[in-house]
Amino acid sequence: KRQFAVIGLGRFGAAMATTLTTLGHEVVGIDARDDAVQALADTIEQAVQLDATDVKALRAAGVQNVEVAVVSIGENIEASLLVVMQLREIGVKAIVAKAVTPIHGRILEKLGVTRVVFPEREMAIRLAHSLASRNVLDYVEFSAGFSIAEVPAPEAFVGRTLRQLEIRPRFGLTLIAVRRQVPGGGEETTVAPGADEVIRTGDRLALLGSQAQIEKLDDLLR
Amino acid sequence: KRQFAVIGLGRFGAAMATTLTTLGHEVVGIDARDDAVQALADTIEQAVQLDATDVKALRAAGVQNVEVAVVSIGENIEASLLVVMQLREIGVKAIVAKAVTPIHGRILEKLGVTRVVFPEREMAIRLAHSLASRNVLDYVEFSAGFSIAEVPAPEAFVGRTLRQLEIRPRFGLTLIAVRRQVPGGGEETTVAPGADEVIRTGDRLALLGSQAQIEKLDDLLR
Ligand SMILES: Nc1ncnc2c1ncn2[C@@H]1O[C@H](COP(=O)(O)OP(=O)(O)OP(=O)(O)O)[C@@H](O)[C@H]1O
Ligand SMILES: Nc1ncnc2c1ncn2[C@@H]1O[C@H](COP(=O)(O)OP(=O)(O)OP(=O)(O)O)[C@@H](O)[C@H]1O
Repeated sequence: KRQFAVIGLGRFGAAMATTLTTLGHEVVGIDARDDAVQALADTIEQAVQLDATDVKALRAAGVQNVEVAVVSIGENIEASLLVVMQLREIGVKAIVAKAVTPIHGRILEKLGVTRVVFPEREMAIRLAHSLASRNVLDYVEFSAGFSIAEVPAPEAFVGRTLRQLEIRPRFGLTLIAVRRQVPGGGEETTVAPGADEVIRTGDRLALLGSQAQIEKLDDLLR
Repeated sequence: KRQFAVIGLGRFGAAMATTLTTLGHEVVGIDARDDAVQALADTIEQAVQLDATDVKALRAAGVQNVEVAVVSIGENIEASLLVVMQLREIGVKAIVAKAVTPIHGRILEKLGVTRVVFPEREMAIRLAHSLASRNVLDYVEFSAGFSIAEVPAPEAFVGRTLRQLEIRPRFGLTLIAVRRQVPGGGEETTVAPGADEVIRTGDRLALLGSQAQIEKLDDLLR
């Protein structure tokens, strides 16, 4: 059980506060607007209305005792930066802050924020990739430089085993999961399928590799 | 090359328009605000100021010819719904729309939208998981029911090969990549490492499995 403060309960902040609570942690949610505070009063441990740029108010709410503070203020960049400075001065060790422009992100980093996130941009990248190609159903980039794309099984793969298809030697991609509809309406996912797995029509393949390798496969699937 | 319309050029819409353009597609960006249109005029194929609830204006901009339309309007839910209806009536086949509340999402689905996304919520889930545990560096949930968590290599793994560690039989998880710092400051990612790979101190392991399996490993790492 860890203790978190989430400051700014807009769409992103409210979702952070509720998800952390569902994962079993203690969350104090803070917002200057009473309606934003009331909306979460019954879901999270503590919801407090205060102006987070006011250091006395932060201390009164016990924010100096949390392990991690999440700052999710977008429209008012000045408030976002002031709040981060106040949190550092009262001694909060780990601060995660949302940025809404690249320069906002760079200033947050200079202030020593542990992690800067761009929620809208990161989701747009994920969605744009999955729309940009007829074949990609879902797409996620990892910080480590690899991506995962989920594609419909190409016709040429149907009826053959993974051993026969030699996906890694031929495309450099690793098949990490196969998703298929099962009779009666459900869906079944086979994680890390074995070499004897046979690909069927309608299968969805989750493939892991570099961005360039995924684009090459995409060209082949066209 | 596909043709897209992105309606609503706030943070999410603007990031969608620019990412689709970078991936090589033709994008017409639409917004009622002139400053939002001007901000993208030099980046995307076409940026047009109009009220997207006005069907004559949509036709004049040629929106009926696009393959996919993305509607990214949040504050004004009525406009989001009206725009989706107009797009369907002028015959746009695939519509992707951002929702900002669950009920907004349900109405969009009733209107026959191809895909509903909640950018803030989906990013909050990803971030909350990676913050909720000291051991998880990054975390992504896939629609297929599996997740990927990146964790620091546990002390007990260091100096041993994957064959010796038997990660899959013991934890049910599949190690899909190892990331490590290399001398001289860079970073190297080994995707789908072989059984003889030796884990070193400071390695970061990307593990694939169900949410329950990842949480079990997390308990072991504590
Ligand atoms: N000084 C402050 N102290 C406390 N809360 C604040 C302060 N300034 C702004 N907020 C709150 O932060 C919340 C989010 O701020 P804002 O609307 O700027 O961000 P946003 O990026 O548009 O949010 P969303 O997550 O909805 O996209 C609002 O509810 C606002 O009341
Ligand atoms: N009828 C309309 N026609 C065209 N553009 C519109 C219309 N209604 C709203 N917009 C534009 O959509 C954009 C995004 O809208 P809004 O601010 O409601 O969403 P948001 O969810 O807060 O955006 P963000 O992506 O920044 O989080 C704004 O730039 C706004 O001008």
